[in-house]
Amino acid sequence: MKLILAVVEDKDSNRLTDALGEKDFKTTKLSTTGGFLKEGNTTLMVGCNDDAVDDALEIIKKNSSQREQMVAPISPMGGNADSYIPRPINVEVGGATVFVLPIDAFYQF
Amino acid sequence: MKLILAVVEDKDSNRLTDALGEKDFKTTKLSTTGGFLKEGNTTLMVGCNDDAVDDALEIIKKNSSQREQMVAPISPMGGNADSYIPRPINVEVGGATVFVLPIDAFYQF
Amino acid sequence: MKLILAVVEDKDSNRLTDALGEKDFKTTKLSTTGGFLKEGNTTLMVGCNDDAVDDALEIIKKNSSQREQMVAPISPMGGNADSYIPRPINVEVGGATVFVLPIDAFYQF
Ligand SMILES: Nc1ncnc2c1ncn2[C@@H]1O[C@@H]2COP(=O)(O)O[C@H]3[C@@H](O)[C@H](n4cnc5c(N)ncnc54)O[C@@H]3COP(=O)(O)O[C@H]2[C@H]1O
Ligand SMILES: Nc1ncnc2c1ncn2[C@@H]1O[C@@H]2COP(=O)(O)O[C@H]3[C@@H](O)[C@H](n4cnc5c(N)ncnc54)O[C@@H]3COP(=O)(O)O[C@H]2[C@H]1O
Ligand SMILES: Nc1ncnc2c1ncn2[C@@H]1O[C@@H]2COP(=O)(O)O[C@H]3[C@@H](O)[C@H](n4cnc5c(N)ncnc54)O[C@@H]3COP(=O)(O)O[C@H]2[C@H]1O
Repeated sequence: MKLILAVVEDKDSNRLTDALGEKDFKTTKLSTTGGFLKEGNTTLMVGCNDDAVDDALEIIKKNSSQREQMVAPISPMGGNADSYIPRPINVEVGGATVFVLPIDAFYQF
Repeated sequence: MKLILAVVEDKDSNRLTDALGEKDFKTTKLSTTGGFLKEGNTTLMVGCNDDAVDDALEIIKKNSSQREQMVAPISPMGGNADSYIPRPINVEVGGATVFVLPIDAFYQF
Repeated sequence: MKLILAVVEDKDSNRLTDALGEKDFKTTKLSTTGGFLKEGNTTLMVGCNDDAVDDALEIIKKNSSQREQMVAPISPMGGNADSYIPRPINVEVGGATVFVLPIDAFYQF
């Protein structure tokens, strides 16, 4: 059994949860916030058998689209907030950041 | 040291947190959402010594009750949302879904 | 690659996220609640290379201050809620509670 943690954009999260549900993956959704852009995003927690991890990753890949976007980060990275003029930078957003964690034991009571 | 993640129903969460606290388990609560029913639930994070895991699991088992409930899932699993008439199905809710994760290191600063 | 989970006080969280961002650590923020004091706190999720873990821990240590505070826990630890007079106790708050978890695999799609 593995625990998959997938950080995706809010607008991909329902589509992705339903796509995983259709293939009988069970999921739990956490509302989270990106450390850099300080925007809301979603972390999906998916516990599944070892041999199903690749299928889950495939579904995650297909249902979270990657693209470029001009953004201005909200807060200064060090230095004085007054003199900070947010310089728009081009970042890749969307897509998914995925951690696969080992599990020692799984129970359902 | 292990990290226990227990997904329980909101209405069991305070009772469970207090029951764990009485036995000196420290816990952190995450507000989460079920992927299938899309209802709010609670994920408890409990870091504890290896030899205390069984006690924690026992407390989790005793304080989260399992039962059957007729529900209609909110969103279509694939297909067109208009033509979708939610067919009530009988699911088991309540209870706890529990992952026990290995920990490499634990610090308190 | 390791996944660091750091539970810190809300008022340390922005300073800590920015301090980690300055050193190019990527982070995701979870709004959480302390099991004992039932007050909001923050859990930061930081995925980083094995050899960067010590740097991350150093930054976490420097940016979350530990101190003593008189508090009255909100709910009774067992027993009857009516007869419960919250006895103020002195607890150490602030600081950080940090779990370092092993990761099997990391992907970005
Ligand atoms: N110091 C920096 N300098 C320049 N650009 C930076 C940067 N930190 C982040 N970015 C860029 O901004 C995007 C959004 O980051 P954010 O931290 O808000 O939102 C992140 C964060 O919530 C999470 N994430 C990514 N890698 C992570 C990691 N190693 N650990 C924990 N969370 C991570 O996934 C979200 C999307 O990440 P993604 O890499 O696709 O996209 C990132 C990345 O392209
Ligand atoms: N392997 C796993 N990984 C991550 N999180 C997990 C998990 N297994 C369970 N959970 C979490 O625990 C909640 C309760 O799951 P349980 O299996 O008791 O109760 C479930 C189950 O009896 C039923 N169910 C879930 N998915 C189903 C599906 N595809 N078809 C039919 N019934 C489903 O609906 C109940 C509520 O599900 P919901 O997703 O709203 O809420 C789930 C989900 O948040
Ligand atoms: N092993 C663990 N697993 C999961 N999460 C953990 C954890 N250890 C700490 N945490 C998280 O970190 C927060 C701060 O813990 P700390 O030990 O610094 O500071 C604690 C501690 O000094 C004290 N405390 C906690 N439980 C206690 C108990 N049963 N009796 C007396 N004091 C307690 O109250 C402070 C606030 O506790 P609170 O639960 O509200 O908030 C906790 C909890 O959210």
